Amino acid sequence: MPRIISVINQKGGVGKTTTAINLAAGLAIKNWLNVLLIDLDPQGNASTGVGIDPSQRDKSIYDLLIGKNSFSESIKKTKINNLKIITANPELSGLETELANDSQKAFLLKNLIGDSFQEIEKENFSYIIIDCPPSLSLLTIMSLVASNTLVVPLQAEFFALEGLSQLVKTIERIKINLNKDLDIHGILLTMFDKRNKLCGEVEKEARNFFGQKVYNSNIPRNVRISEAPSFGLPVILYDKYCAGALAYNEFVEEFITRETSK
Amino acid sequence: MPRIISVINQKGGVGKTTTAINLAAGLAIKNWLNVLLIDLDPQGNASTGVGIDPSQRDKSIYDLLIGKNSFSESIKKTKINNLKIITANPELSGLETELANDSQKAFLLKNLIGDSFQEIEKENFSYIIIDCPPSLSLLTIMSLVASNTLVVPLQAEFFALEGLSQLVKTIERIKINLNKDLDIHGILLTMFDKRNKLCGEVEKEARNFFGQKVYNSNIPRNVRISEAPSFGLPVILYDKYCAGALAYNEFVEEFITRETSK
Ligand SMILES: Nc1ncnc2c1ncn2[C@@H]1O[C@H](COP(=O)(O)OP(=O)(O)OP(=O)(O)O)[C@@H](O)[C@H]1O
Ligand SMILES: Nc1ncnc2c1ncn2[C@@H]1O[C@H](COP(=O)(O)OP(=O)(O)OP(=O)(O)O)[C@@H](O)[C@H]1O
Ligand SMILES: [Mg+2]
Ligand SMILES: [Mg+2]
Repeated sequence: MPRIISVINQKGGVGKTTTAINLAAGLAIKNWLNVLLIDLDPQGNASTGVGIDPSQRDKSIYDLLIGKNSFSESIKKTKINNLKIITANPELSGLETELANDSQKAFLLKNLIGDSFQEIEKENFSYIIIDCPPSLSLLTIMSLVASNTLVVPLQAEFFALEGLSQLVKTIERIKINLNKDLDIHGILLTMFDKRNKLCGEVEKEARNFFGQKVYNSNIPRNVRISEAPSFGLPVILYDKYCAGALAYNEFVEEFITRETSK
Repeated sequence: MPRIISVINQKGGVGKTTTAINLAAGLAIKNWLNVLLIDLDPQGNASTGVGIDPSQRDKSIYDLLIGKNSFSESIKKTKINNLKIITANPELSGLETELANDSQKAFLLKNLIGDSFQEIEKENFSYIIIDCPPSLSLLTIMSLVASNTLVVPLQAEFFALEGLSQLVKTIERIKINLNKDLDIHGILLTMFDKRNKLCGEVEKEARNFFGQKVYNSNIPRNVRISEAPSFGLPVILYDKYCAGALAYNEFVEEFITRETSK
């Protein structure tokens, strides 16, 4: 069974999608691993970020979760070698209300992956990366229950830092009741500007709180990163040698090192 | 009855909270109006942004919506003249599931404001500003149903632009079924950098799509804006003469001009 990684933070705009697509693409290209990216955000930014046009997002994660399609039918190729995706579209935002009376709804994604074991084995995935929406509602809870471990992008800003304690409380609650082996793989500082006083303070706080869990690599603010989505490419492919791509490549290497030394 | 304004965009991190607190503070201080800010985001960033400590967020919007407190009991003073707030705390994220079987849940906030007419009149509010969470789920729908008009912060980036059509569809749907007088007051370009090619493109697209609705003023990326929340102050008070404060003051003036010329 592949390792299942959620990229998560309820604070909006901290770089979840950007991190999910560059981690997924980095594992696929640099490390020759088969990777599945699951877009679990009704905004569908991860689908856009790997070049899947909104008109091509039928047989989405929503259809899969409500049992309309099989796992295999939902997997789409991307233009990136070894990287496949299950897309998301706006229908997904209706799921929470539709499942309100289902007492097992938190296990829906975990059970789906378990039940599709053979289809997943056939694809020989080493990793499943899940891009989460900016909230602690059902979609994010489902992802926490289904995951082995979490990557938490942290924007070096005050509001983002304040939200961390809420995220940690939710993770602890899930660990106790729904997924006892869940752990935090690491905290990735994003949009980081060494010259900015606030960034330095946030980094210090994060290292005090999370110690070694904070990755050594961090991602600088880099305009090429925000240009990449309009070309449907992760920045590590859009502009290989820009500061953003180099930083994400370094992060992927550190991610792999931590995986192999576990 | 006061004018009810929602600050809304399901895309995360585009400047909703920053815009809500600076608009509310600007109306209160510069124009001597009594303003109520409602924090409708479980993250509670608007409450933080006007200096309300997390330990002081009892009698929150959640307690008010479930009928535990009255409107008057929920209103808290801030250190900003003429600005009061109803705070939010993480309990709010449980509301959607708790109300799942309530067919009238979309009207909850609208009916609450209607039922509290006398308490609101006593306070002599001219405006109620609602800071929405980054999603199109129940909390945001409740706010759309309760509002007269909407301010839509738009980050000058590709993912943010792509989300606009989804937002417009949702607003149209609400107008037809739940709130026929709802309109868009304006689109505010945030984190705007004139030198950046992508920003220029997003501005052009937004003006093509929304015409006059796009405010003439826009908010530059300015580090003082991201420092202000750690002091519990809107940037227009934290650093009156920085680029961010001057831009928000200009926006508030433009907002008022459009209000009076309606
Ligand atoms: N290091 C960076 N430098 C510059 N721009 C960045 C960087 N990381 C992300 N961005 C841009 O900032 C915006 C927010 O990033 P992204 O959409 O990845 O965050 P998110 O956490 O997934 O947002 P949401 O909460 O809406 O899901 C995007 O427009 C993205 O292109
Ligand atoms: N013009 C700006 N220049 C620099 N930083 C800004 C600007 N506007 C907002 N910020 C900072 O960017 C971050 C995102 O802004 P904010 O929290 O207001 O967005 P939001 O849309 O309310 O986010 P969410 O979707 O999580 O509710 C915050 O840390 C804020 O301080
Ligand atoms: Mg995202
Ligand atoms: Mg906000």
